[in-house]
Amino acid sequence: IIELAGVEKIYFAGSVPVHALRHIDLEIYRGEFVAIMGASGSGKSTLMNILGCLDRPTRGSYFLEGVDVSELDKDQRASIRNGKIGFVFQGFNLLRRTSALENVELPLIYSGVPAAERARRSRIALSIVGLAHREESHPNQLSGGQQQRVAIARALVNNPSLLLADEPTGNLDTRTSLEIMGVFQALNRDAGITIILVTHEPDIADFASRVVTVRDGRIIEDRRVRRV
Amino acid sequence: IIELAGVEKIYFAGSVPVHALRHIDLEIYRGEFVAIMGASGSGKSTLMNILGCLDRPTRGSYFLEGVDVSELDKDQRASIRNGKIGFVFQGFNLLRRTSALENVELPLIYSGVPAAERARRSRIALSIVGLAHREESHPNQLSGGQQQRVAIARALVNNPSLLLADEPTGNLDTRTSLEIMGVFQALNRDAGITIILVTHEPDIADFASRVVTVRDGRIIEDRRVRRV
Ligand SMILES: Nc1ncnc2c1ncn2[C@@H]1O[C@H](COP(=O)(O)OP(=O)(O)OP(=O)(O)O)[C@@H](O)[C@H]1O
Ligand SMILES: Nc1ncnc2c1ncn2[C@@H]1O[C@H](COP(=O)(O)OP(=O)(O)OP(=O)(O)O)[C@@H](O)[C@H]1O
Ligand SMILES: [Mg+2]
Ligand SMILES: [Mg+2]
Repeated sequence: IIELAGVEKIYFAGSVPVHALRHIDLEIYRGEFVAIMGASGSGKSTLMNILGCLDRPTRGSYFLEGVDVSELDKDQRASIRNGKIGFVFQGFNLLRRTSALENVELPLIYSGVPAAERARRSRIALSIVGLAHREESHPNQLSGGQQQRVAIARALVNNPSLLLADEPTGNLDTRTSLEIMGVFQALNRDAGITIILVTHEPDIADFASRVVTVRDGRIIEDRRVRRV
Repeated sequence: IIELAGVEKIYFAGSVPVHALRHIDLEIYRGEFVAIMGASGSGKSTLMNILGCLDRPTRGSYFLEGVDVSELDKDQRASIRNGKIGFVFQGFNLLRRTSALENVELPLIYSGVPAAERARRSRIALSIVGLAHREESHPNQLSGGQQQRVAIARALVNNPSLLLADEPTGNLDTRTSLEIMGVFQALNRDAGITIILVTHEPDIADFASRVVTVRDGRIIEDRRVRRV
């Protein structure tokens, strides 16, 4: 489903270029549950942004379901992002002036889903993450972990076939983290959703069937794990 | 050094009041290293905001080094925050349009420290968190964990006697987290800095000599730990 070949990403910030990704070859198959680990600054979020069609590599190619993403125009990439991909951002990226419910509805608005159906599906997503009782709240009225869970609900509401989650449990206590990972696991096992999840916590990586380790913009380890 | 008595915090968001803190009695002694744990939404950040003089309780009193904080005016509280307290925010709260170095310098600007001395001390703080090579970068050019480390450096630069850190390792890999906790431990042991740290990770809480657990706005456990 995903094929990155020779991917590099260089940022030009100030005087010195930053080689965020140096050479990435990566194949991910439909229905896999992959954890990405690595030190702070090693390139994980940059990799996720490319996978999520939010950014383009400086060199190399990205084939998503056989389609060369670099050949697509802006609208086509937006359409893929909205239809196929759910993205939980490391910084949440919620709209500050709208409610939790409206934040979760956003992907459905882009998809043209009618208002009543939109609200119904968004409420389901919010209750899955334990926030049904806070749908009217704005992000600044929510705790850090509650904001993170709104971001998770928004990523799930469009029934994506690919879920990209960048540190989705970073602000959650252990028990809430395990609840969320249980949701992801069920989606992977029962709905066949492909999941790529960045985490720095080994207990969270344990839910994945494959662990990819990044260091200084390269993949230094790619390990399949046997699960019962 | 810190005495909270009968502290309550009620938010009025929409139709239903939110009892973020219901009844908090808490005493913290000079030089202690306290971890605060609890579920997402249980009131930890609200408690930290009151301790950091950024917010006032709805009821109850807060004595900081024997001074009744509620008796102080806005300027006096700002002066305490700048002089005595270092705060690492759960959401970092960096200024987006200025460099990492300038973000770290901010508390020193408020304290009236001259420019050369300011830059020198800020560079030391950035190198302590491993970001000396990125002082010119703006927050949007930094990874999540790098932004978190800039926030940590900023909290330390004014040599505070009280460090309040809200999930300071939430975006950091295990090794970087342990490096940061080593810095905090050294400051506590050698400089006698009082540290109150919110975390959801038991391995991080292990660095503390006391663990306070919050649930639904109340303290349900307060446990001192023997350390070698
Ligand atoms: N400005 C506000 N208006 C309304 N409710 C608020 C506001 N700020 C916080 N709350 C609510 O108060 C409760 C406690 O929030 P707080 O941020 O202290 O939780 P927390 O323990 O830090 O959670 P987390 O671990 O998710 O960061 C939550 O239910 C939150 O939604
Ligand atoms: N817009 C940008 N301009 C310059 N450098 C950037 C930019 N975005 C990211 N970087 C740099 O690229 C490198 C990789 O960043 P990335 O966000 O992918 O790291 P990460 O592995 O997600 O880290 P973390 O675990 O801290 O979130 C870092 O050194 C970062 O500072
Ligand atoms: Mg990242
Ligand atoms: Mg919090």
